[in-house]
Amino acid sequence: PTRVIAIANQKGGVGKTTTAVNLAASIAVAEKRTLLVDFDPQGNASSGFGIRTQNVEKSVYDCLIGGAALRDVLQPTEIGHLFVAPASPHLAGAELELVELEDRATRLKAQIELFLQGKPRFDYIFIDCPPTLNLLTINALVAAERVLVPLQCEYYALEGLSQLIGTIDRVKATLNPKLEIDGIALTMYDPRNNLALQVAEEVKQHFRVYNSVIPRNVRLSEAPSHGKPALLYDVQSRGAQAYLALAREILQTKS
Amino acid sequence: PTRVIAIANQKGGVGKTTTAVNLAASIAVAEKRTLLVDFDPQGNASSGFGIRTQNVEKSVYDCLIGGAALRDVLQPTEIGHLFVAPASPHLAGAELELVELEDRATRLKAQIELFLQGKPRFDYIFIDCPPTLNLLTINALVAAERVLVPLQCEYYALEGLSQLIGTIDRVKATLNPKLEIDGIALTMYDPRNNLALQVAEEVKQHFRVYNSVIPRNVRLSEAPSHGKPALLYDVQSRGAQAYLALAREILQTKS
Ligand SMILES: Nc1ncnc2c1ncn2[C@@H]1O[C@H](COP(=O)(O)OP(=O)(O)OP(=O)(O)O)[C@@H](O)[C@H]1O
Ligand SMILES: Nc1ncnc2c1ncn2[C@@H]1O[C@H](COP(=O)(O)OP(=O)(O)OP(=O)(O)O)[C@@H](O)[C@H]1O
Ligand SMILES: [Mg+2]
Ligand SMILES: [Mg+2]
Repeated sequence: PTRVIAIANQKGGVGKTTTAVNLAASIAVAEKRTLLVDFDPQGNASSGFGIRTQNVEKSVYDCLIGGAALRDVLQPTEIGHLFVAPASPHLAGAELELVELEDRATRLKAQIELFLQGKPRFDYIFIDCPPTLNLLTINALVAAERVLVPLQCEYYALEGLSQLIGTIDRVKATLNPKLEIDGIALTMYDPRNNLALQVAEEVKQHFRVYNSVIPRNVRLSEAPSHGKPALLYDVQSRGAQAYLALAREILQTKS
Repeated sequence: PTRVIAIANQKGGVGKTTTAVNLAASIAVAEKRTLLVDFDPQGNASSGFGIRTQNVEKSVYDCLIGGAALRDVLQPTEIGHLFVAPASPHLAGAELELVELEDRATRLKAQIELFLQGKPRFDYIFIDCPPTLNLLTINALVAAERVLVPLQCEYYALEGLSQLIGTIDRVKATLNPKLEIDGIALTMYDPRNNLALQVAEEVKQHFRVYNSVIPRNVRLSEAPSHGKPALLYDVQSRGAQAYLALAREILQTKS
């Protein structure tokens, strides 16, 4: 079956998009057909592949509000098995448009179910979420079966984890009983930093933390300015290698 | 007159809260009576002063939705002239509660105008915004006269600047004609990083960029875990000194 994984954390700047872009790319190069849904009005996952969201004809906004099908909006990337459903700035207004609809929390889920009935079959769908716990993120948590939580090992990020877990538990209890946390990916990790060690230890006591830890690596922040994931920009870099290792770990998980 | 400054950028993790906490503290030690309004449901600015938002009796949420006055919710800090109006987790739901109200965009402005009529007079009010361009941030932009934009010198953060400027221009044209950008504060700046130099150069061509650049400094990320701003945690640190310099620059601006 297709694995649908939301990449979520309401704390800003923890590496959600960097993880979504580089993990999706790393999974796709392992010959798995992969869709990356950019569900953030900022459109960073789209521009991480060189897609200019201002000029996009059809986006996930049109699937959410306008009734277009995901298969109509997805675009190919430089990586054979990887496709992107781009964001658009209109997503910023989607929250207020969704709130009046009966099915406001299940619109993305309905779109993904439709997508899964079509051909060709996809192996993985990743959803990059915005830094809030609003209706966009709720839609992603309802549509997904697993949540991957990127976490920067800093105090504010650790503090936000309980709010995120609370929201995941509420979605699981009401709208999506099969939702589980797949794991926590430690990002921008610097082992020389005491605080990082403490946060990592604390988190490992309560959650599954992936063995592949993503180091702080400047090549990861340079790659998006070239519209490429790190494995196309500099595959030997520590950042690209870390995401390839994370992909291997994810691929080994039996769903 | 009291200066009301919103600290806003929808890009996550660029240093909004770190700037709000440390700038407010640095302004207050210059003997200016200062209020920091925590307008982010994450409540990081509150916890940056050791305030646990889950246990807070009254918060900015009660001012926005419940009709409490800001003077009823503000709490003192270890710094004489500095007070915090704490956030609460309920703020996460405020967006959907505000949307039905006629005055949904001007609730915070009304509260601040009421606050300014009371005694004692305050010199500065800073508003820490969440990482979105939702009704909470709109309320802050309507209530403020100036916007201070923390910017991490990275590709995604630069890309988001035009969306932020567009929103500021729209608020200025419709709801708050006196709104201006006060300046851009470069945060987590590492001059050895080429991308950072390029982004800084690009931004300086279009906006006022404060001379005081905030370096990446681990003491800034450690301080919140002690519930203190950096100038109480380690005043000699490069981070604390950079925010004291930024405060001097802001104090010199004639409003
Ligand atoms: N491992 C890393 N090493 C170095 N830089 C990184 C790393 N991961 C992310 N970055 C950079 O840090 C910044 C924040 O990362 P990113 O934008 O992916 O986070 P996010 O959680 O998606 O942010 P938002 O909350 O705004 O959606 C970006 O400029 C990115 O390029
Ligand atoms: N100059 C700095 N040097 C080192 N670390 C910093 C610096 N500024 C901020 N940080 C750390 O980086 C992280 C992001 O900063 P912060 O939370 O202030 O950003 P933000 O824009 O308020 O995030 P959000 O979008 O979630 O509200 C925090 O863990 C903070 O401690
Ligand atoms: Mg992102
Ligand atoms: Mg913040």
